[in-house]
Amino acid sequence: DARILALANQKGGVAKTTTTLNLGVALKDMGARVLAIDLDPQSNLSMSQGIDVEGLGHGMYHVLTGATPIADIIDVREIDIAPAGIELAGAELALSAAIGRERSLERALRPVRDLYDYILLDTPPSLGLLTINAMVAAEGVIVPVQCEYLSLRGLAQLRGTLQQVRENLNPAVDIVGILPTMYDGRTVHCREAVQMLEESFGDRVYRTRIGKTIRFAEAPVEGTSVIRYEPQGQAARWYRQLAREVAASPVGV
Amino acid sequence: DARILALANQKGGVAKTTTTLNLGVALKDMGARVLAIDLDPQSNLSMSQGIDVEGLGHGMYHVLTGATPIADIIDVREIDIAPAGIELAGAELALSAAIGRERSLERALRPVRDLYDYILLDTPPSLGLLTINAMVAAEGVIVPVQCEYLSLRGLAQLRGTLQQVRENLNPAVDIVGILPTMYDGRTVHCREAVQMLEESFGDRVYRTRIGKTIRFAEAPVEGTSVIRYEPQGQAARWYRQLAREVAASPVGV
Ligand SMILES: Nc1ncnc2c1ncn2[C@@H]1O[C@H](COP(=O)(O)OP(=O)(O)OP(=O)(O)O)[C@@H](O)[C@H]1O
Ligand SMILES: Nc1ncnc2c1ncn2[C@@H]1O[C@H](COP(=O)(O)OP(=O)(O)OP(=O)(O)O)[C@@H](O)[C@H]1O
Ligand SMILES: [Mg+2]
Ligand SMILES: [Mg+2]
Repeated sequence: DARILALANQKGGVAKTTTTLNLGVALKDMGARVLAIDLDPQSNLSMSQGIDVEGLGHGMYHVLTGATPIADIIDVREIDIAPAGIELAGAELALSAAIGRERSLERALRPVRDLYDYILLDTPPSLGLLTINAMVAAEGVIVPVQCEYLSLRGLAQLRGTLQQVRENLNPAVDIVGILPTMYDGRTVHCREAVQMLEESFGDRVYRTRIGKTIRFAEAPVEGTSVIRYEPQGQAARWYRQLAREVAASPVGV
Repeated sequence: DARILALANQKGGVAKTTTTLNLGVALKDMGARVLAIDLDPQSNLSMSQGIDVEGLGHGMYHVLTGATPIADIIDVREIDIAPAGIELAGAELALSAAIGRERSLERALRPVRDLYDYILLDTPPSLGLLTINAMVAAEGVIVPVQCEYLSLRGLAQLRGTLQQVRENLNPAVDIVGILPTMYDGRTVHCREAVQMLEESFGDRVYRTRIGKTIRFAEAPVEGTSVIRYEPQGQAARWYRQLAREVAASPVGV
């Protein structure tokens, strides 16, 4: 059965999509079978693999509303991708009145759970229904955190939402890892931010720190992960190191 | 009557909040009366001015649901701030069934429009009901755009949403300015991104480019704008230059 991990943080631009894709590819390179799901109406994960999101027939909107089985939309790229079309922006409203609206994704994943070793869920920068669906379907949440003050402030809200999901919908879900991203060890601000993370989350903070490099912005233009874009580069090394940590950590804390 | 400008871009982490605050302070330093409104449930604008968002009695949730007049929540900081408390996360659901739900903010601003020269609206990284309310209340939208590929891809969706708001709710609203942020002229990727912006938006792209500096992350820790944090610094200069451009540009394009 697959380990289902959600990449979540309502703070925008902290590398949720970048981590979903590159962690996925690095896990695949270790021999794992990996599916990544694009739950963000911005469709950045789908775009980052060169998928034409305007021309998609069916996407995650149709899966969540029960119109299409997820197997029908899976697109095999560097890893398997369940893409988001532009209709996904309408999912929160379409689902909000449905019975069991928070379990749509969990139901949709049942038929494919045993086909993969990892299923990674990319979420939008919000704590709305799409992210809640990811927290219900997943057993663990990886939280990318930019090493900056505003990013740290949002973690209390994220923990609060996870607590509510645990109490009402999925008793097993918890933060399994905190990933410092855009790390620049030369600045005091960044080093202090990581210290604060370690004080709050202890050994759930990955030893891997993802540094800054323009390669992360360049790779999506080519529709590839940084691992394919520059296999011997620093960015690829960081995500291979993360993949080893994720694979080694026990399921759940 | 105030010029009402929304800072919007559903892409996360592109400097919407940073621009709302620092443009606001720079406009104030030019002699304008400025109100900034926090419409993001993350409350980053409120936090960046040192406001205790957990301890707020009433915030923008209560204003949008009609419980409290906006004048009652205005907090005078470097500029006047209408803060967001943690309840704002529930606003989209609370408003979604209400009649005239897209006009809640427009209604709430009527009593204070003539007290200010500028009202700046900070929005969350989404195109949901809170951002729609901002687009209905505003006459212009300033779009901060990170000079990276994924950021550019989101602009088509933003324009689509604005088109729908124009056709159904507010015929006057349009993009009045595109602000290149986190600009690093040394990378080809960034220079090309700005070229693409200028090809699509022409002279609506501000001549001001906001570069990168750690000061932007440091200032919110102190609860101040970068303009107060380091008045003679580069970051303050960039936002003073932007304020001059915004003040000089005609209302609406
Ligand atoms: N380690 C890094 N160093 C430098 N740039 C990075 C890094 N990781 C991601 N980026 C770039 O920063 C931007 C934000 O990353 P990304 O889109 O993955 O974040 P996100 O959290 O998914 O954003 P959103 O909240 O909008 O979904 C992208 O343009 C990406 O290319
Ligand atoms: N020009 C800049 N150079 C470097 N860092 C910046 C710059 N502008 C903003 N930042 C930092 O980048 C992060 C994102 O900025 P900010 O929070 O203003 O973006 P946002 O678009 O409001 O994000 P969100 O989508 O989460 O609301 C913050 O930590 C901020 O301090
Ligand atoms: Mg993303
Ligand atoms: Mg913001």
